[in-house]
Amino acid sequence: SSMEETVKTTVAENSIVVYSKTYCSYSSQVKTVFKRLEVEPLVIELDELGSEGSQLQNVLEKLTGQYTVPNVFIGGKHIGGCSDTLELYNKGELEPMIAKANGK
Amino acid sequence: SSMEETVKTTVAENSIVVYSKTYCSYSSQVKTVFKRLEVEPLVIELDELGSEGSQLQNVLEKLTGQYTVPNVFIGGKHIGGCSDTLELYNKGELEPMIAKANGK
Ligand SMILES: N[C@@H](CCC(=O)N[C@@H](CS)C(=O)NCC(=O)O)C(=O)O
Ligand SMILES: N[C@@H](CCC(=O)N[C@@H](CS)C(=O)NCC(=O)O)C(=O)O
Ligand code: FES
Repeated sequence: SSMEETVKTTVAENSIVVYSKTYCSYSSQVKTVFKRLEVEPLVIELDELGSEGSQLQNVLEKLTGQYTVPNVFIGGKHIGGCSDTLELYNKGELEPMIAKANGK
Repeated sequence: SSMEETVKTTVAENSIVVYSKTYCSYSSQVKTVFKRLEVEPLVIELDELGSEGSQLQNVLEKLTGQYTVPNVFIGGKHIGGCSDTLELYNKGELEPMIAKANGK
């Protein structure tokens, strides 16, 4: 579908992508992690996109197996949600991943 | 208002009350804490109550200053949200509070 293509293009063209909801504390936690690392993800707030937001959420589930937010991609690779991102951060593995995605 | 009275009665008559949303991980964390303590809060899932849910959320803000979920009461006293509850739990202060509310 064209929305699947949109998501694939988005995550291919942006080193860090976070599908998020503005009112969600787990989404906020992930955004805070990237802020601490002084990098700026492309953040897509699904709750601000009306019906397109729920369509995107369904497409993400189809593409990644993950329906929940936050849904995180680095260098085009599906990372997971809040727990996955925090785990990588705490293990010191997130930063190298970001650097690689940025071609450094 | 009658909804304010409903909330006041609810938190007065139930030793632990959690105003929650079913899809919210912060709400789940709080429910997990009480499960670990082998106590059963009265859980009110605001997202399952349609427009009454948002009215309750507004009333809670008026009564407690807190609009967000989870919104936790023990022994009729407003405890706060997820962070507040976890802090009390980690300090070992939550259990005594619950015991007291249960008249033990
Ligand atoms: N363990 C997952 C939990 C993700 C989760 O349950 N997310 C909730 C919001 S906190 C969700 O997407 N619920 C369904 C929805 O909001 O549509 C993580 O760490 O990201
Ligand atoms: N620091 C607060 C955060 C509470 C919070 O931001 N809750 C969000 C959901 S995770 C909320 O209620 N957002 C508005 C809404 O869902 O109506 C806590 O620990 O409980
Ligand atoms: S909606 Fe509460 S943590 Fe995501």
